[in-house]
Amino acid sequence: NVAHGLAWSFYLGYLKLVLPLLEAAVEKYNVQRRGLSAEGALGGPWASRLHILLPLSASVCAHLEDDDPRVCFHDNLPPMEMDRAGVRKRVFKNSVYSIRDANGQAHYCILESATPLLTLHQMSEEGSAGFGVSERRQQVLLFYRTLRGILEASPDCRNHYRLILLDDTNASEPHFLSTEILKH
Amino acid sequence: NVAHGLAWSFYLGYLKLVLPLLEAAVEKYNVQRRGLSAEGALGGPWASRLHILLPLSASVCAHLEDDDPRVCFHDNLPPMEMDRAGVRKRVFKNSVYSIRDANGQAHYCILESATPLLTLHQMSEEGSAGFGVSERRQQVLLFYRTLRGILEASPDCRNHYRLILLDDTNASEPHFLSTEILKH
Ligand SMILES: Nc1nc(=O)c2ncn([C@@H]3O[C@@H]4COP(=O)(O)O[C@H]5[C@@H](O)[C@H](n6cnc7c(N)ncnc76)O[C@@H]5COP(=O)(O)O[C@@H]3[C@@H]4O)c2[nH]1
Repeated sequence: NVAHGLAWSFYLGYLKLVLPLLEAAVEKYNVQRRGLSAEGALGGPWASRLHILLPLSASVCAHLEDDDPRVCFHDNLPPMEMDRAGVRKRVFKNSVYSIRDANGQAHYCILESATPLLTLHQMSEEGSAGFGVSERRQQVLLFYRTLRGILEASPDCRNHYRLILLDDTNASEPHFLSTEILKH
Repeated sequence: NVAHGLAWSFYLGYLKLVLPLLEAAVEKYNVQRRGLSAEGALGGPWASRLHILLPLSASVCAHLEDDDPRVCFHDNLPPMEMDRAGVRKRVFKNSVYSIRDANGQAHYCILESATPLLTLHQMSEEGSAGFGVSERRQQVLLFYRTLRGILEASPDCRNHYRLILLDDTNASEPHFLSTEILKH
């Protein structure tokens, strides 16, 4: 089952490495901003959580702004470097976004889409990969449930993430994405 | 089948993006070296191929030198940056190694281990992931065959890679790794 393996790969090859280092990266980021302005500082209970978007359609685009103009890239966190599988100083980077609510108030958080969903989407389009568009939604759900199970059992990752499952059959609503993120 | 999905993910999420850009990165790297010395320049038919190590044991370590002191990290290629799934300027980096032959002659090439094999290895150790150590070798072979099939059919990747399957039951031989790489 493709989604099962991709969830494990996402955890073992990324979340397990990056989530424990997130608090330190957020601290460094906030210190660097003090010199400029308080805008964009990460505070509150959201501060050092990686918000991970999981659209049920597996439609992941490079720029979240294209889905909702209230979601706006702000800056990157200081990058993390690790030696992995022969690659020296492989870089891991996370992006901070501002999310505007209905009153125009900006909230800052660390946000990205679950990259393995891109693989699921492209595999379903590629004939030879073994599964089709009709099974895709099922595979996204399996990815979500497997990942949730792994993360809940992981002491390294606890309290450092938030999985946001998006039933994007409603995605035509102009501010669907920002509203969903703010609900969490 | 885990290995099948990981091979597709390795292609769709990494090789398909990076291999077409390798020649340009090698050119930039060689130009940058001209200022310093000719040492480490990438030339010859190996020059812009990514050499990908696939150990059958799925034992992938961070530093290839630990396996064979004749394999030595030299420098990184100029990094590539891409906006992916909400992460701005995600960095993709490849490492150049010098490989000494039996006469002490140094040969330079772009080298790394297939990162998804790390996932396979760790999954087989983790009880809950669904497959065990005995199935691991089989899964590595399936990964290799699936990946080879995908890459041979891909116009973007042709001539930009070399898959090196390592039957590392012989890995106790001190210069097994360098010898295998140079055979290719
Ligand atoms: N050698 C190497 N260098 C890279 O830069 C790289 N980037 C990806 N990959 C491998 O290609 C495949 C597809 O990648 P994808 O991004 O869909 O999944 C990735 C992605 O969802 C997440 N991840 C890993 N590194 C990052 C990163 N830097 N930023 C965001 N997400 C990341 O965790 C998954 C597993 O990563 P790896 O287990 O390192 O191997 C991947 C994977 O097998 C790489 N392999």
